[in-house]
Amino acid sequence: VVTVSDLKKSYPLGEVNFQALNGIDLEVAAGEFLALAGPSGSGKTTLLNIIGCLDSPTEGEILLGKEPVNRLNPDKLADIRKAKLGFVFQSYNLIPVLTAFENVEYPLILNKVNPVERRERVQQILKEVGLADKMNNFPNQLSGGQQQRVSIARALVNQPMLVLADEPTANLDSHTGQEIISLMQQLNREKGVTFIFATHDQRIMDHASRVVQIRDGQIA
Amino acid sequence: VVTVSDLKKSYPLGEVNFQALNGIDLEVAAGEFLALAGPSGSGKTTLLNIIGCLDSPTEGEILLGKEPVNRLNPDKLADIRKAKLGFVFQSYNLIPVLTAFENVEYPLILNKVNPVERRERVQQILKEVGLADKMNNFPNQLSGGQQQRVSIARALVNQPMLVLADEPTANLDSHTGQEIISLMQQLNREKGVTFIFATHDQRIMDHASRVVQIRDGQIA
Ligand SMILES: Nc1ncnc2c1ncn2[C@@H]1O[C@H](COP(=O)(O)OP(=O)(O)OP(=O)(O)O)[C@@H](O)[C@H]1O
Ligand SMILES: Nc1ncnc2c1ncn2[C@@H]1O[C@H](COP(=O)(O)OP(=O)(O)OP(=O)(O)O)[C@@H](O)[C@H]1O
Ligand SMILES: [Mg+2]
Ligand SMILES: [Mg+2]
Repeated sequence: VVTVSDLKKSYPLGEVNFQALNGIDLEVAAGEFLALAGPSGSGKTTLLNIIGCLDSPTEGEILLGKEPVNRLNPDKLADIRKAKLGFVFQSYNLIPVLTAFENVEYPLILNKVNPVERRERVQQILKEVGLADKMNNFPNQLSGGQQQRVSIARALVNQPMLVLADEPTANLDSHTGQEIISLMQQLNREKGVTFIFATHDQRIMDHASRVVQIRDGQIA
Repeated sequence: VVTVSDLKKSYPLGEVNFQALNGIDLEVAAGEFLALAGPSGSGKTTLLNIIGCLDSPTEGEILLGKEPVNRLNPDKLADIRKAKLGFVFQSYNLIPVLTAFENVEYPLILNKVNPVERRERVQQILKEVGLADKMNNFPNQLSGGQQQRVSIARALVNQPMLVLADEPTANLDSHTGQEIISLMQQLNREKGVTFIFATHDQRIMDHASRVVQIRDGQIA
């Protein structure tokens, strides 16, 4: 479902360029539960952002399904992201002026789901991540791990083809983290949702179909 | 060094109040390496923020050393925080327009350390957290775990009497996380710095002098 060929990403930094990704080749099949592991600063977030069409590579190609992403026009790209991708950001990226409920509902509004069904699905997923009693809280009225779970619920509510999850359990205690991993596994097994994680969490690696090690911008 | 008596904290939420801390009693002796553990949403950050004088309780008393904090005027409070406390925030809270170097240097400027000594101490602590080559990067040019380490370096550089660290290893791989814990242990043993952690990380709990469990705003 994702094919990455000789992917490179460099950032301009002062007068030089910093090479964050140095020729990555990766093929992810539909239905995989794949973990990208590697030290802090090794390039996990950079790679996830490019696969998720949130950033463009400096060189190399990405195919989502059969389509080369970098040759699609921005509107088509936005359509693919809206309909097919779910993204859990390392810093959650919740919209501050929307409640937990409204943040999770947002992808369903974009995909024109009717209001009755939207309400049911948002309540269901917030219950599954343990936040049934926090629906009307704004992000600044939630703990760090509660914000993270709202970000997870938002990524899963539309049952996308592919979920990219950047350190989704970093701020969760072991019991809550385990519940989130089980929820994602259930979606993977029952609905065939493909997951690509960036993670340091051994529990995700233990449940992964495959662990890909990345170090200094290259697959180790 | 910290005494908390019957501490309560409630937040106004809609027409009701949400009770985040429900009568906490805690005594922390000088030189402790103490871990506050508990589920996501249990009140760890709320308690750390009140001990760190960043927030005020609804009821109850806090003594820092022998001084009741809530009876001090804001200037005296700011003096105590500047000279005696180091804080690692769960969301890092780096100043976006300052480089990694400048963010870490800031507490030394507040404490009127001379420029030559400042430069030496900032370079030393950034080297110890593994970021010698990222000194001139701005926060948005750093990975999540790199930002977290700049926040740690900033809290430690002035060798405060008390460091409050909120999930300091959440975004770090096991090797880097271990190095950070060893660095903090060294400061604790050699310089007598007291540490209070909020954490889900079993490694910090394994090294703690004491693990205090918190659940639903109460010590379990
Ligand atoms: N401004 C606020 N208004 C209402 N409720 C709040 C507010 N801030 C925090 N809370 C609630 O207080 C409780 C404790 O929050 P706190 O951030 O202290 O938890 P925590 O133990 O640090 O959690 P985590 O491990 O997820 O970071 C949570 O249930 C949270 O929803
Ligand atoms: N805008 C930028 N300009 C310069 N360098 C950058 C920029 N963004 C990221 N980097 C660098 O690229 C490298 C990879 O960053 P990335 O965020 O992908 O790492 P990561 O594996 O997700 O790390 P972590 O586990 O700490 O989140 C890091 O060394 C970082 O400093
Ligand atoms: Mg990252
Ligand atoms: Mg917290």
